[in-house]
Amino acid sequence: HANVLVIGLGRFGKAIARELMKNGHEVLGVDTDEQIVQQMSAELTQCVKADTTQDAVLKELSVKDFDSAVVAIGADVEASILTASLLLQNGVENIWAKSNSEPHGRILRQLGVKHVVFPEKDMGNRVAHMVSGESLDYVPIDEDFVMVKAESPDSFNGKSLADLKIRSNHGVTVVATSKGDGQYQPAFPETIIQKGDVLVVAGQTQQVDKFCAIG
Amino acid sequence: HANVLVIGLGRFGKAIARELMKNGHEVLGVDTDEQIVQQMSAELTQCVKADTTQDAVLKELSVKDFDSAVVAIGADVEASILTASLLLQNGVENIWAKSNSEPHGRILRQLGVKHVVFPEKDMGNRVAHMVSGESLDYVPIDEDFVMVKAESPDSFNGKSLADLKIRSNHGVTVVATSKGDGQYQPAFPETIIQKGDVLVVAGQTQQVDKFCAIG
Ligand SMILES: Nc1ncnc2c1ncn2[C@@H]1O[C@H](COP(=O)(O)OP(=O)(O)OP(=O)(O)O)[C@@H](O)[C@H]1O
Ligand SMILES: Nc1ncnc2c1ncn2[C@@H]1O[C@H](COP(=O)(O)OP(=O)(O)OP(=O)(O)O)[C@@H](O)[C@H]1O
Repeated sequence: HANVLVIGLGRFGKAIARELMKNGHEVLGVDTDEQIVQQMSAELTQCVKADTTQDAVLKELSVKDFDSAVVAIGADVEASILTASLLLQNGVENIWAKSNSEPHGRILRQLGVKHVVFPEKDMGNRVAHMVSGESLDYVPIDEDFVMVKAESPDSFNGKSLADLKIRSNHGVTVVATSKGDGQYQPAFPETIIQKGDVLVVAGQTQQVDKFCAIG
Repeated sequence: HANVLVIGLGRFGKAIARELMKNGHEVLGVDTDEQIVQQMSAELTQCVKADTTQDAVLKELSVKDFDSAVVAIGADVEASILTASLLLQNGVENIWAKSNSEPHGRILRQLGVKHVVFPEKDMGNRVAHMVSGESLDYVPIDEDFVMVKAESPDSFNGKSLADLKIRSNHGVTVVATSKGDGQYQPAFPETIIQKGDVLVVAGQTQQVDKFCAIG
């Protein structure tokens, strides 16, 4: 199991720390806010109040001994950058840092942070496709490959996936289906599509967009 | 195309508004911060400075005429709840609201908001699986169905997906593969797996977790 240092316990940092604990990993949480530290003390392996922009603080926390570190400081961009810089100097290699903007993200990468994430931006892109009604969910896998949830077109009713030849006719893969109750089952060639079924479909972005636009 | 009202142009609201514009929809952005409104005016169909907790403001913006509305106000929970309540009273049905916490989300749902999202929490859960090294990416599709990116096990080298019988042996579906360059191709039975390939795999959570744990 992994031993992870999570600095900054805002909405994002808390979610990471809790999910790591749920999956059996060890987490040291750090925040400058006394109230947050008290709240999270009962949930994490350990939780301390400290300002991670001070080198002496990082040395005292023995940051080198962790498998990875997360810098989830948001609004205070200077604190985020100072903390990332000090972690790197103390020999922490596997760093994940939350970024507020393109320039912030660029600086973190230039420092040598391996993984820079834009949580609000990524979720904003995902939700935009749902708000516009294009699909029920939209998750880019890479620049040009995407997975979506979409209602099955009426022309599919009563037919099996094998009959519909979806891969050869539309160039996309049906990964799973659901009867609209939120429970997904893996898709098989003999799966019969009924009216109102929801399909999880993956493929190249252009082909998936065309598929979602069918009736 | 959709006509969407986006209230609150922080990191999340901006990302939604920009993605909607990119996909050819119309967006009216609203924020109380003059600087943000000026910055976004050039990018959105229209952008106005206004405080959406005032009913007269919403009537002036003719909110009823929009296909959907997004409430992306974060820190100010009272403003988020007041705005959602007024939108509902003005007859806006399709509302998406960002929530800061479980209690905030519960109040929004009790008011009648159809879609409540927790952007930082969802991304935090996703990133936690990457930080711990369990997988290269981890996207829950529902309570018990997940899609992950994982490095292919060494025992798969040189074999085709048909030979490996992954669905019958492991109960998961290989959706796409990549040579590690970030470009994903749809998976076919005759696809041959090489050392270092990355697989996009979907299936029930327990089976996918077991699959990721193979050598
Ligand atoms: N130097 C620091 N050392 C440790 N923690 C810090 C430091 N500076 C800020 N923090 C903490 O980081 C947390 C996240 O920062 P902040 O709330 O500014 O960002 P945010 O992007 O709004 O967060 P989120 O979106 O995750 O809620 C806060 O709880 C804050 O107390
Ligand atoms: N009553 C209001 N009407 C319109 N906009 C508002 C109102 N109250 C706050 N806002 C705006 O909402 C935006 C997002 O709010 P805030 O920055 O507090 O949340 P946040 O959760 O940190 O946002 P994000 O994570 O998306 O950056 C801000 O730009 C703010 O000016």
